[in-house]
Amino acid sequence: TARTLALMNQKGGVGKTTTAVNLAAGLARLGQRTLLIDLDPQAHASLHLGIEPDENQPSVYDVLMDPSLDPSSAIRNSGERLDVLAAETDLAAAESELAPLADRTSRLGNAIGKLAHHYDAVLIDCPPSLGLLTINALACAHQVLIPMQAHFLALHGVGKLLETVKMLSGSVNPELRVMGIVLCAYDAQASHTREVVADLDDFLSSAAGTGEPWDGARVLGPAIRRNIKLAECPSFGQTIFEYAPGAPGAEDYEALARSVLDRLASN
Amino acid sequence: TARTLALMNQKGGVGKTTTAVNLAAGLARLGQRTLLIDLDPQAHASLHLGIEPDENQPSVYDVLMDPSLDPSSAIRNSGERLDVLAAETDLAAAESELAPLADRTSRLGNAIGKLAHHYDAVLIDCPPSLGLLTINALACAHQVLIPMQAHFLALHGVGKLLETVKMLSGSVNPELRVMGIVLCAYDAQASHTREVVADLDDFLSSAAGTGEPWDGARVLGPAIRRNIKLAECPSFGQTIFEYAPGAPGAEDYEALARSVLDRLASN
Ligand SMILES: Nc1ncnc2c1ncn2[C@@H]1O[C@H](COP(=O)(O)OP(=O)(O)OP(=O)(O)O)[C@@H](O)[C@H]1O
Ligand SMILES: Nc1ncnc2c1ncn2[C@@H]1O[C@H](COP(=O)(O)OP(=O)(O)OP(=O)(O)O)[C@@H](O)[C@H]1O
Ligand SMILES: [Mg+2]
Ligand SMILES: [Mg+2]
Repeated sequence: TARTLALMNQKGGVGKTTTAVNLAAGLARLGQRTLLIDLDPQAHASLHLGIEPDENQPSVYDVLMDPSLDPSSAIRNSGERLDVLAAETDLAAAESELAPLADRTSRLGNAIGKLAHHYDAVLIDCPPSLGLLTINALACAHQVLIPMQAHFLALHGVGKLLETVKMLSGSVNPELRVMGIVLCAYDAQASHTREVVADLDDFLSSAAGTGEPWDGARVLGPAIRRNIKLAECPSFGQTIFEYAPGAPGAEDYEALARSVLDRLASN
Repeated sequence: TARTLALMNQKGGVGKTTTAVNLAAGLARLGQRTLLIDLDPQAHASLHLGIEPDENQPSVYDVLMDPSLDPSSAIRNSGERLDVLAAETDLAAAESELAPLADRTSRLGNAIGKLAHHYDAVLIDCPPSLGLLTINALACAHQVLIPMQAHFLALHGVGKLLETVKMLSGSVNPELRVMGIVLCAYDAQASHTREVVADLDDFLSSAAGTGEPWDGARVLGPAIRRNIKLAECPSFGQTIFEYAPGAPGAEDYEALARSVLDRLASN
């Protein structure tokens, strides 16, 4: 049955959506029946794939707020072996509406449970926060992938992120593991890049054998190089593979998809 | 007395801190006695200027939570004519602690009121949210500057941002105006850049004469080109002018400081 992967980082603008969309497309191209769930009220993953809001079709907000709704009614096809559970801006109301409910952290997991047999991989694009939507993703994911940029200041948010993962793995989701870090918009020329990556490698290797949820996590290869084509394709509603299949961005996300596929069934 | 400028955008990673720091430094170099207020619990502006957390000195959190505290006790000098009201990560508690208080939106303004006579310009680096900290900034600012990137998806957040500005100008801060938009990490080569900028220009010019808070706002020149030096200098605790004074980033922020100075006293 499907392995669920949460793409999360509370820091904004680091590459979660670009990675969720192009990694999902990359996995689909490798033969994986893939579902991409847009869990961000900004609805950028849905926009990125050219999905228009549609009042005649439920979206992820409706699925979360009405557990009796068949979640497959909210699924849209976006290409061969790639489906999307799309978001609309009404999702902005979800966190405050879910907050008083007893099953507020398990609504997403329950919906995925009804869909999982159709897919090999489920990817969740999280919003830039550690609120209830991201908690729903962490409560049901098998693994977490952390997109980030190799900048000096990026290191400062990682501790808090991992605390949240640890809290969830210590309570509602004991199986939760961090698969690794994806370096996005990577610039080998920047003076601090090598030091930041070395810091991340040191931190992760020192976790080996500790039993922490990031024990065994890696900085995944390859890093995704900064490539203008990746910033351009959302405005055409396309993945990098449709827009510029020969570009470095396509090469890197294809290789990342292989790395991820190797690790997807590890827990 | 000092003009107060809020650097705000609820979207993460768009260039607020890079702009707040280097614009403040640019204004200081033009002779303006400048105060930079770090209003983000991530404390990136403070880190950017090499300011270490110091348990022997109050920070912006203490100033907000204790109105009887003299705010100048929390000021640190960061260079000629550049002072900083630094943040520490304890600021993360401020929003929930301020929430029940009657004067929760005026605490920052009251503190600035006690300091304003020392300065010509006060710049506020806002967190990536429209929560109570950003509201405090909008409640007391004379003008708002919106850093953003000329990407297709960036247009989608602007509406919500302007709604919030309008709500504040319609209630607690009738003088509030949007000075304009600063284009950060600008890449003239990207296919969508020109269209995004044209969209922004159209939107702002159609506001002329409507009396909206962004009536008269412009996309400010120059755009700040993507320049690796701007991403490197935080790891050395320096502004671009200290780190790489000959770099395009220094050139662009110096020119932006002139544009901003021209408009600073317009309301
Ligand atoms: N490798 C890359 N090369 C060039 N541009 C990139 C790359 N990765 C991401 N970007 C651009 O950076 C911006 C932010 O990326 P993205 O939207 O994926 O981040 P995010 O973490 O999902 O943001 P948010 O926190 O708002 O959800 C986008 O304009 C995107 O096109
Ligand atoms: N013109 C530029 N050229 C190159 N890199 C830039 C430029 N402007 C900003 N950056 C880099 O982009 C990243 C995000 O910028 P910054 O921290 O200023 O954004 P922010 O809006 O303050 O983010 P947050 O929402 O987290 O507060 C940083 O690593 C910064 O160094
Ligand atoms: Mg996103
Ligand atoms: Mg910032």
